[in-house]
Amino acid sequence: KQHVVIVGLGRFGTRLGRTLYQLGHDVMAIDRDEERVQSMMSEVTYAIRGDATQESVLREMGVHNFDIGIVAIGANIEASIMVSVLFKTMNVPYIVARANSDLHGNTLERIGCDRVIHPEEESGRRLAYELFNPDVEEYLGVTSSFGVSRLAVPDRFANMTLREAGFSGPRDKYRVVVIALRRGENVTLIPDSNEMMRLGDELVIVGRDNLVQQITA
Amino acid sequence: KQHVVIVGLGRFGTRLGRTLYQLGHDVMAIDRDEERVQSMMSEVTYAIRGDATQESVLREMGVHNFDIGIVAIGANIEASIMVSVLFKTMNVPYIVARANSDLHGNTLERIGCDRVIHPEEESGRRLAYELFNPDVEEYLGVTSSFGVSRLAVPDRFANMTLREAGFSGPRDKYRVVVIALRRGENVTLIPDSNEMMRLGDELVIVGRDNLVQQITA
Ligand SMILES: Nc1ncnc2c1ncn2[C@@H]1O[C@H](COP(=O)(O)OP(=O)(O)OP(=O)(O)O)[C@@H](O)[C@H]1O
Ligand SMILES: Nc1ncnc2c1ncn2[C@@H]1O[C@H](COP(=O)(O)OP(=O)(O)OP(=O)(O)O)[C@@H](O)[C@H]1O
Repeated sequence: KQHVVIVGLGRFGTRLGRTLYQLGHDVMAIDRDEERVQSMMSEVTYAIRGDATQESVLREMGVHNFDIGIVAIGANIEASIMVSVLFKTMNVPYIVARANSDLHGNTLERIGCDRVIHPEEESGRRLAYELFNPDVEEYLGVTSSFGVSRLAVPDRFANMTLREAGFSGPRDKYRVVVIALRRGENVTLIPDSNEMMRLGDELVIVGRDNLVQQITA
Repeated sequence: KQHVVIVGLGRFGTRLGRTLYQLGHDVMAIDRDEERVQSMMSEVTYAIRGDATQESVLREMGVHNFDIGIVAIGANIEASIMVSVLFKTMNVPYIVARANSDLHGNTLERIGCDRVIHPEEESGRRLAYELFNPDVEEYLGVTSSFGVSRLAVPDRFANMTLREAGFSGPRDKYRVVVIALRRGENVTLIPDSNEMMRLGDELVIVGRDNLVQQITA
């Protein structure tokens, strides 16, 4: 369980805060906009109104005691940089900042942020891989041509076993491997080739992207 | 090989277009800003200056002949909606649009977009899972507590076999499974437990998130 402080309740900071809290972490959110603070009250551990560019404000909230600091201010580059520097001077052990441009990101790295996020670029890149194969719901790249894809069981595979559908065993290094079969909240890892697929199931597959494409085509 | 038309060369549209082109697809990019069009000229198949809310402009560029249409306009909600409706009336088979808010996204879905992207929310959610385990470079969710994680081989596992490091065989459904070991561009699927890990290698692991956390802790 980590103690995370998030500055900035735009779309990125808000979703990040909610998800972290749902995952069981302790989340304190700071924003200077009263409305945004109010709507986060029930979604995180603490939501506090304040100007995060004021060191006294951060110190009063005990920011120096947190494990992770997130600077989720986007458009206001100056504030983003100031808060990042304050986190650094207050010795927050791990700092993540969201960048609005390459130069902004470069600056945040030089300040000493441990990780810089470019939400738009990352989404654009990820979508490119998912479009490559529109049936793929989500994709994790391993190399430039090899990845893990999560997809819904294609209609034509309903009520077929993995073997009948053409999936070979797990030791074949050149074809795709079904690493998981999900049915609701139930997940079978490295399912047996006799496992039957039902409509509504999800498959998690690893292999060359062009081979995965043949499955969904 | 898909034929993709992208309207809007912000950060999302630009990265999407470049990546699709690098993946071998045919990409036409349209933006009304001359500078942005110019800088994309060498990065996609065609980059054209124009106002995409004009049907005549889209028709002249043959938009009705494309496989996938992407509306990558963010801030200008009216233009985003107008272009989406034009894609729909021109029978573009698969339409993706980027949304700036939940209401914007809702509207795009009602218009008939096949997929709506919320880059900031998706990045925030993904980061929450990756922070759960800062050593995880990338994460793909399977259920709310189960996922696929890509991580660098921890220092303490360098020059150990998978078995020595404590990874059990692939048929154990309750523990993590190493589904791939990457060394440079070389990927071994479902590696043998005798496989030795070297510093610089990457592991792709599937399992309960809290178990994956124990590996990197
Ligand atoms: N000095 C500050 N102290 C506290 N909060 C701040 C400060 N400056 C900006 N913020 C807050 O940061 C939040 C996010 O910033 P902003 O809306 O500019 O980014 P954004 O790029 O639009 O965010 P997103 O893309 O995630 O929606 C806003 O809610 C704003 O009130
Ligand atoms: N009617 C239009 N025709 C063509 N291009 C347009 C039109 N309206 C806006 N654009 C272009 O869309 C692009 C992206 O829009 P905008 O910059 O508002 O979105 P954004 O949310 O800032 O993008 P990102 O977050 O991806 O950086 C801009 O380059 C802009 O010139």
